[in-house]
Amino acid sequence: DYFVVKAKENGVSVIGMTRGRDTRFHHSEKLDKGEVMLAQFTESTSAVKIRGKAEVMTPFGKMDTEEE
Amino acid sequence: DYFVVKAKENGVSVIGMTRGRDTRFHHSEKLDKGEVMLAQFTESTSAVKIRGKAEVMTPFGKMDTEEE
Amino acid sequence: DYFVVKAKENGVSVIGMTRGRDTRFHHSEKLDKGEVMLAQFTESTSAVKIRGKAEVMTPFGKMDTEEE
Amino acid sequence: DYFVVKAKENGVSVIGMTRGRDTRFHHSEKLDKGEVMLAQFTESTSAVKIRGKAEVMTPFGKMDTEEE
Amino acid sequence: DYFVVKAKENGVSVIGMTRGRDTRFHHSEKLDKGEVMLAQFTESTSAVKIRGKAEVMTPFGKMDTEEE
Amino acid sequence: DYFVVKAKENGVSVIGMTRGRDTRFHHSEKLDKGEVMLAQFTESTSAVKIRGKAEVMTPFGKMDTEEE
Amino acid sequence: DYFVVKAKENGVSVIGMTRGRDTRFHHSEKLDKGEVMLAQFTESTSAVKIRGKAEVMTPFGKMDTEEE
Amino acid sequence: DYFVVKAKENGVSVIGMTRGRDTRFHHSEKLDKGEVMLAQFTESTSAVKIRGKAEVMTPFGKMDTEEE
Amino acid sequence: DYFVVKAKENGVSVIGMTRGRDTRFHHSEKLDKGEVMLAQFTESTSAVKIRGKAEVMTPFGKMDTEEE
Amino acid sequence: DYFVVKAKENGVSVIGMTRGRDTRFHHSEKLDKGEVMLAQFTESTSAVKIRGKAEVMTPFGKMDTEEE
Amino acid sequence: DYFVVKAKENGVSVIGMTRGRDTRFHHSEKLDKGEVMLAQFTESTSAVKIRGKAEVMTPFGKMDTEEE
Ligand SMILES: N[C@@H](Cc1c[nH]c2ccccc12)C(=O)O
Ligand SMILES: N[C@@H](Cc1c[nH]c2ccccc12)C(=O)O
Ligand SMILES: N[C@@H](Cc1c[nH]c2ccccc12)C(=O)O
Ligand SMILES: N[C@@H](Cc1c[nH]c2ccccc12)C(=O)O
Ligand SMILES: N[C@@H](Cc1c[nH]c2ccccc12)C(=O)O
Ligand SMILES: N[C@@H](Cc1c[nH]c2ccccc12)C(=O)O
Ligand SMILES: N[C@@H](Cc1c[nH]c2ccccc12)C(=O)O
Ligand SMILES: N[C@@H](Cc1c[nH]c2ccccc12)C(=O)O
Ligand SMILES: N[C@@H](Cc1c[nH]c2ccccc12)C(=O)O
Ligand SMILES: N[C@@H](Cc1c[nH]c2ccccc12)C(=O)O
Ligand SMILES: N[C@@H](Cc1c[nH]c2ccccc12)C(=O)O
Repeated sequence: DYFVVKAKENGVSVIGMTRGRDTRFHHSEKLDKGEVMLAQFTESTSAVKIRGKAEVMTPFGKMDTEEE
Repeated sequence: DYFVVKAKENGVSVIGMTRGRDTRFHHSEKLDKGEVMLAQFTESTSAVKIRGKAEVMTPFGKMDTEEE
Repeated sequence: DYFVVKAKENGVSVIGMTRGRDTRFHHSEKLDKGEVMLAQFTESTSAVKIRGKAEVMTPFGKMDTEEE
Repeated sequence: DYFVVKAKENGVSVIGMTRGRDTRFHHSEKLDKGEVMLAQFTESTSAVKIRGKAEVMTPFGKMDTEEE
Repeated sequence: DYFVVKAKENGVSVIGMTRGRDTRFHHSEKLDKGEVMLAQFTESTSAVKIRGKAEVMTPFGKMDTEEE
Repeated sequence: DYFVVKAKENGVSVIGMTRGRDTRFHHSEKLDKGEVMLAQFTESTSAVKIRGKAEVMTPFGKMDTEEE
Repeated sequence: DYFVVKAKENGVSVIGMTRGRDTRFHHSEKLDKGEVMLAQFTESTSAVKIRGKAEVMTPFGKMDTEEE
Repeated sequence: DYFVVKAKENGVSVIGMTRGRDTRFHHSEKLDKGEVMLAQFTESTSAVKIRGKAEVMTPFGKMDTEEE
Repeated sequence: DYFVVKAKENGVSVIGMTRGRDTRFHHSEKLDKGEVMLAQFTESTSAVKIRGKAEVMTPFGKMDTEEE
Repeated sequence: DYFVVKAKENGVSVIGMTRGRDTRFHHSEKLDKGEVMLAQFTESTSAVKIRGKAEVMTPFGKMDTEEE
Repeated sequence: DYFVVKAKENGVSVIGMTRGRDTRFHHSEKLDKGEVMLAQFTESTSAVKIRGKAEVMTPFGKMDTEEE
């Protein structure tokens, strides 16, 4: 289980949220325009939030954040 | 097993519900318009509720909340 | 194994039924129009009943409750 | 392994039959017209019988009870 | 592993045969016209016989008993 | 792993052969025309022989015995 | 893992060969024209030889013995 | 994991090679024209060589030995 | 789970990020134009960042970094 | 996991390379034109090299060595 | 998990990189033009780098190194 995020502008955040009873942000990775991040769900990360203009690729298809 | 939620307006809630005999809300993540959340089912979360205008991507296809 | 329910009217109920010899209702989640619930089968829930006008997405396809 | 039943009339019965050497009815869930039930095969249920006018969705396709 | 049987006439029998060295009938479920039975292979049932006019759905496709 | 046999004439035999070093017939199930048998490979049965006019459905496709 | 053999003439042999360091014939099943045999690979059988005119169905497709 | 070999001439050899550090021939099965052999990879056999004119069927497709 | 990166310019970085509570860079592999790297997710690497002009191939499809 | 090699000329080598920290040649199997070898990855073999004119079939498709 | 590399020129390197916290080159296999290497990810190898003009086949498709 992993997904792919490509930043379409500077300052895109890929935020990892903690697994377990408590849901907090444990890491926020800043991506510059054009950078790509591939990330898994893990022991530590069971949810992820993406802020800023980006393209997300998953097994269910592709999705653009921000856009209509 | 994970799914993807993209907020189409500010104030969208992705609400995690507890696993087990009891079903309560354990976390509500607020998404602003354009933000995307990828989330798994976990030891702690066996059901999720989405409030507000959003697009949901799952293995069974895509679904828009709110719309007809 | 999970499924997705989208309420097409207020007051839709997604009712969890107990696993085991006995089959009782253990939780009824009320959905307002446009709200979406994603729910798994679990240790506690081996059958689910949906009341009210809703759209259900499963691996076997989509189904509208209530409609002809 | 689960299946979906949508009642097309009032009084549809989804009957769970016991697993093991003995085959008896252990539960009969009544569905009103338009209600949908999603149910798994379980430790307790290895066969199911459906009485009344209903639509059944399984991995092998869709089937209408009662109809020609 | 399960299959689906829809009775096209009254008095259809879905007969469970015992698993193990010995092959005997352990249960015969009578279906009336229009009734549908979903049944698994189990610890107790490794073969099934269907008598009477019925439609059978399996992963390998659909089959009508009785008909040419 | 199971397969489906539909008898196209009376007196079709579905013969179970023993698993292990020795290969003997342990059971022969007689089917009348139109009857359908669904059968698994098991601890006791690792090969099956079909005599008489019948239709066989497997994951590899459908096959008519007897016919050219 | 199983395969299907349909005899297209009398006297077709389906020969089981032993698993392990040694490769010998442990069983030869004679099929008459039109008879069908379904057989698994097992603890005892890791290779099979087919003699005579027959049709073989496997996950890789269908094959006629003897023919060009 | 198994494959299928059909001899297109007499004297085709299906040669089993030993598993482990050492790679030797442990068995060579002679096939006459039209004969078919189905064989698994096993504890004893991790590579196979085919000599003579034959057709080979595998999950990756069909292949003719000898031919251009 | 692995992915493929092809550098479209000199100086492309494929950066491995640590698995666990802490997310740091543990390795940055420099690729020259035309070089290809195939990399898995591992005990040590649960996220990867790609800087510079490159082509990324994953199970979800192909993606060009940097480009619109 | 296995692959298929068909020699298109005499003297084709299928070379097994050792698994583990050290990568050495442990076996080189010579194939004459038209001969086919089916080989697995094993405890002893985690990489293979093919020299000479040959056709290689894998789950990812077919490939000709030597040719443009 | 394996992949296939075909050298399109002499001197192509297929470089194995160590698994674990440390990422170093543990083996570089030189391929001459036309030679093909099939290689797995292993206990010792969790990333691979390819230098020189080559064709790479993976489950995600085919890729030419070096070329635009
Ligand atoms: N801490 C939560 C994070 C989470 C996963 N999926 C969710 C869905 C909704 C809300 C929170 C979550 C958990 O591990 O379960
Ligand atoms: N606490 C419930 C939550 C739940 C999961 N699926 C459901 C379906 C209906 C109602 C509640 C639920 C459980 O773990 O089982
Ligand atoms: N308590 C039942 C609930 C159930 C599951 N599937 C069913 C089908 C029919 C009737 C009841 C059920 C069980 O766990 O088995
Ligand atoms: N008690 C039976 C119920 C059953 C399952 N599949 C069947 C098929 C036919 C008749 C009965 C059954 C069993 O667990 O095996
Ligand atoms: N008692 C037999 C029933 C059976 C299963 N498959 C069969 C095929 C043929 C004849 C009998 C059977 C067994 O468990 O093996
Ligand atoms: N007793 C044999 C039966 C068998 C299975 N597959 C076969 C193929 C050929 C001949 C016999 C068989 C075994 O278990 O292995
Ligand atoms: N005794 C051999 C039989 C066999 C299986 N596959 C083969 C391929 C070639 C030759 C012999 C065989 C074994 O178990 O391995
Ligand atoms: N003895 C070798 C046989 C082998 C399997 N695949 C190979 C590829 C190349 C050369 C030899 C082999 C082994 O088990 O690994
Ligand atoms: N250390 C993190 C790295 C990570 C994986 N996926 C992520 C998604 C977002 C942020 C960080 C991560 C972890 O193992 O979980
Ligand atoms: N000895 C190495 C062989 C190997 C496998 N895949 C590779 C890729 C590149 C270089 C060497 C290899 C190992 O088991 O890991
Ligand atoms: N030593 C690293 C090698 C590696 C695998 N995937 C990577 C991605 C990026 C950088 C390094 C790597 C590990 O086992 O994890």
